[in-house]
Amino acid sequence: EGPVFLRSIVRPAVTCSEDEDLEAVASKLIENSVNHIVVTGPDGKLTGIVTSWDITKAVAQGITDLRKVITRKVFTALPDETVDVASRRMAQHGISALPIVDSDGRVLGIVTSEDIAKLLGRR
Amino acid sequence: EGPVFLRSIVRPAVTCSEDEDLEAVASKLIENSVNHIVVTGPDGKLTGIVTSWDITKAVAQGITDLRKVITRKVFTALPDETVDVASRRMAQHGISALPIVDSDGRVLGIVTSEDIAKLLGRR
Ligand SMILES: C[S@@+](CC[C@H](N)C(=O)[O-])C[C@H]1O[C@@H](n2cnc3c(N)ncnc32)[C@H](O)[C@@H]1O
Ligand SMILES: C[S@@+](CC[C@H](N)C(=O)[O-])C[C@H]1O[C@@H](n2cnc3c(N)ncnc32)[C@H](O)[C@@H]1O
Repeated sequence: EGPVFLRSIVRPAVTCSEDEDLEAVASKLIENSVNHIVVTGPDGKLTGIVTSWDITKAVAQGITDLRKVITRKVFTALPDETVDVASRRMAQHGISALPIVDSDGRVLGIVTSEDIAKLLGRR
Repeated sequence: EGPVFLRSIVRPAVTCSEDEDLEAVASKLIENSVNHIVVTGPDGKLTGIVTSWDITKAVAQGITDLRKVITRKVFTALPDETVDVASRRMAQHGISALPIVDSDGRVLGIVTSEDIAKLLGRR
């Protein structure tokens, strides 16, 4: 078995724009049964990420404005990178997902620690 | 290398009781920088699990009572089980963590998909 490339396990990313309501973004996370939503601009380029952890922070701190919980500095990966590289990048920054982008910064999809953990369950 | 047993990667679980406020549980998740909190009874036994996804559901649905978002039927694992078994169990139920319990149902710790994904980053 050779290296596993991220393009073989990448899944579509749920996206939102930054002028949406916090409740609307929470509903999108629940409807899609995911923990991560990628924030994109009008051109489809990545501008941030919001996770269920950020929504939890909003509850803990009484924040009602989505823009106050969006993470702007986003760690990403390229489709031709491998899962061991992605796994080390996530562990290094204590995060549980990497948006997969092309060389122009356009969002192609997302890989989560759940997707990577599944690989260890393959016989 | 040989099988990896869960006891070698298990971490302490953040716990709460079910009569705590939703905001207090949200604060515990943020203070500990985790997504999962195990609900235990007065005897230290597992009675449920709450995650940042459940707090997000509360926001999406305007729920303010913690008891309405606690998941009662919890999938768990034993310390002598291996990571591939845990990984398959999580994938099968679409969940991202397994509380680790002893044969009496007492909580020993927790293993998350983030902990398992990290294994793929080890050289
Ligand atoms: C530091 S982690 C701590 C909790 C847990 N490890 C997790 O990842 O959910 C939570 C924060 O990571 C941020 N985050 C998630 N994925 C990210 C990424 N690819 N780049 C930058 N930040 C990210 C979220 O926006 C959130 O504020
Ligand atoms: C079905 S998952 C969907 C989102 C994503 N896969 C995740 O695990 O966060 C979210 C639900 O799983 C539940 N959950 C998490 N760990 C669990 C476990 N060990 N046993 C049962 N339910 C669990 C949470 O309480 C939450 O209601």
